[in-house]
Amino acid sequence: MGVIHCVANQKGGVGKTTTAVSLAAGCALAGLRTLLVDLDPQCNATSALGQAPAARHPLVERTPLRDSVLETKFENLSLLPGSRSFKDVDALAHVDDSQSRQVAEHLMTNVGLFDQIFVDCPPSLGALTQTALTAADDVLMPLQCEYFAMEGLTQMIELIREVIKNSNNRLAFGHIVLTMYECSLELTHEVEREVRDFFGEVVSPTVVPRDVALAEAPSHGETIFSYAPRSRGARAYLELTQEVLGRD
Amino acid sequence: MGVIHCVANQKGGVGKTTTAVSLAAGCALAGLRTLLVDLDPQCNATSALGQAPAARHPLVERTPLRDSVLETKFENLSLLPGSRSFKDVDALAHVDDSQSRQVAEHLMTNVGLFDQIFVDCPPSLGALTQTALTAADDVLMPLQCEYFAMEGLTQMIELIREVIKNSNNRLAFGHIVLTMYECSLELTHEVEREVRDFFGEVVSPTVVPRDVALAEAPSHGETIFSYAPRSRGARAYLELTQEVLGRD
Ligand SMILES: Nc1ncnc2c1ncn2[C@@H]1O[C@H](COP(=O)(O)OP(=O)(O)OP(=O)(O)O)[C@@H](O)[C@H]1O
Ligand SMILES: Nc1ncnc2c1ncn2[C@@H]1O[C@H](COP(=O)(O)OP(=O)(O)OP(=O)(O)O)[C@@H](O)[C@H]1O
Ligand SMILES: [Mg+2]
Ligand SMILES: [Mg+2]
Repeated sequence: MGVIHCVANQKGGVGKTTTAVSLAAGCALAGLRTLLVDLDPQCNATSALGQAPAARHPLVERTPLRDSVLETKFENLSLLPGSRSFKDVDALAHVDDSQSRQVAEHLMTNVGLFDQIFVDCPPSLGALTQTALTAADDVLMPLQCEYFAMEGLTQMIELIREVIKNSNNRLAFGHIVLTMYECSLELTHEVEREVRDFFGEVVSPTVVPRDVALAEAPSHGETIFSYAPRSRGARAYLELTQEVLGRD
Repeated sequence: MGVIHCVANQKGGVGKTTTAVSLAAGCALAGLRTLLVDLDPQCNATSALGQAPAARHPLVERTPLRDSVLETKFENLSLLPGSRSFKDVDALAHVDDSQSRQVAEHLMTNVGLFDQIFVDCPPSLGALTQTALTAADDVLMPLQCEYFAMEGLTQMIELIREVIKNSNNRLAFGHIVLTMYECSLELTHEVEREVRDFFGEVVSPTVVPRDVALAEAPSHGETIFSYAPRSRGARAYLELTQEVLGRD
């Protein structure tokens, strides 16, 4: 039975999709059967792996997820595509607690074939993210070293505590991962100091530098490892993959 | 009766809040009575102007909005604060069409005192953004020159067309504004070419460069004009303010 990692943060544009795709690709390279689940109506994780969004979201269809999982051109890496269909997004976004647990169970039971599962979430704390948290074993929070990024974190932590209390007591705090890190900016160091003082061990020692290769890779349908294997972005995500696997 | 501008894009982290705050500040500097409405549960626009989120979201309270509007330290610039209260966010996010129109009317009737109104939206196409579109005269779409940013734009355009057809036929297309523009990156130029080819005149001639001063200003509770008036970010947003005012 695989480990389910939820990659979430309500702040937009902090590197959730880039982190989910890169870690999933890193695990696949390590020879582990890996699944990437796209829960974001933008379907960025789906297109990053060169696939098209599904007409209906597999989690709404109630057919065995196995039938909706797509193989990608990367060995050991499979994808449960997202859907842009507003009907489905709305349905998933308006589930109540008991339905959210049903969807989470649907996710957990059907994906027994994988060693590692990464769920990419939309930039919100609504039902889609809550469903992912309900199904997950740990949660990874990408965080940009900028002022606004700090603001929403406390709300996120509150929600995680609530999910642990009410619907998923095995959910563990994964790591806060500092992304788009620019050593030349004073702001980056200020925010890093504040985050490490406040959250301590929870903040991963590995930081992901700002590296344009990470922004270019998805436009070629490549992962950072197939697009620019010797880039700083690839090295950072390889390190992070080892850290995430080491924790299991 | 003031002009209501909705600043929206479902893609996260593209500069919606930075654009809404900077344009509102630009209009206030030009001597216009300006209101910034924070519809994002993250309340970034509220804290960028040095204020605290409201316990209950003013749009849910049904009291005259005039009573909830806060003065800021910036002359001519007022704020309708956001709220982090999940109950209110949930209530606003689950309104149906007719309620969304009621909230929009509540916004439109109560804000007669202002010349210019900017509404900062969350990174989603849900009810909060739809309510803002229903109340607005035009919509401004900040767009990062990156691959993922292009993806969600067609969905956004579809929603705008739907709002124009069903609930607000005076809504006009404002501009697509290219943000965090980095002339040194090939990716920036590639995306710009594609966007201008596809959207033509709708794309503003003014681009906002990546400028760390824009990320630093909110941590001091300042606008870009009070924090770094001679910065490239300030010049770009001054130009954009004149463009938005020129259009009315
Ligand atoms: N370390 C990095 N260096 C440079 N660019 C990056 C990095 N990480 C992500 N990006 C780029 O920044 C943008 C935002 O990243 P991404 O889309 O992964 O964030 P997100 O949190 O998933 O956004 P959303 O909130 O919209 O889901 C993308 O264009 C991506 O390619
Ligand atoms: N032109 C710019 N140059 C440098 N940094 C910028 C620029 N515009 C915005 N930023 C910074 O980038 C981050 C994202 O911007 P912002 O929060 O305004 O985007 P947003 O679209 O409102 O995000 P969300 O989707 O979470 O609401 C912020 O930390 C902001 O300070
Ligand atoms: Mg994403
Ligand atoms: Mg914002």
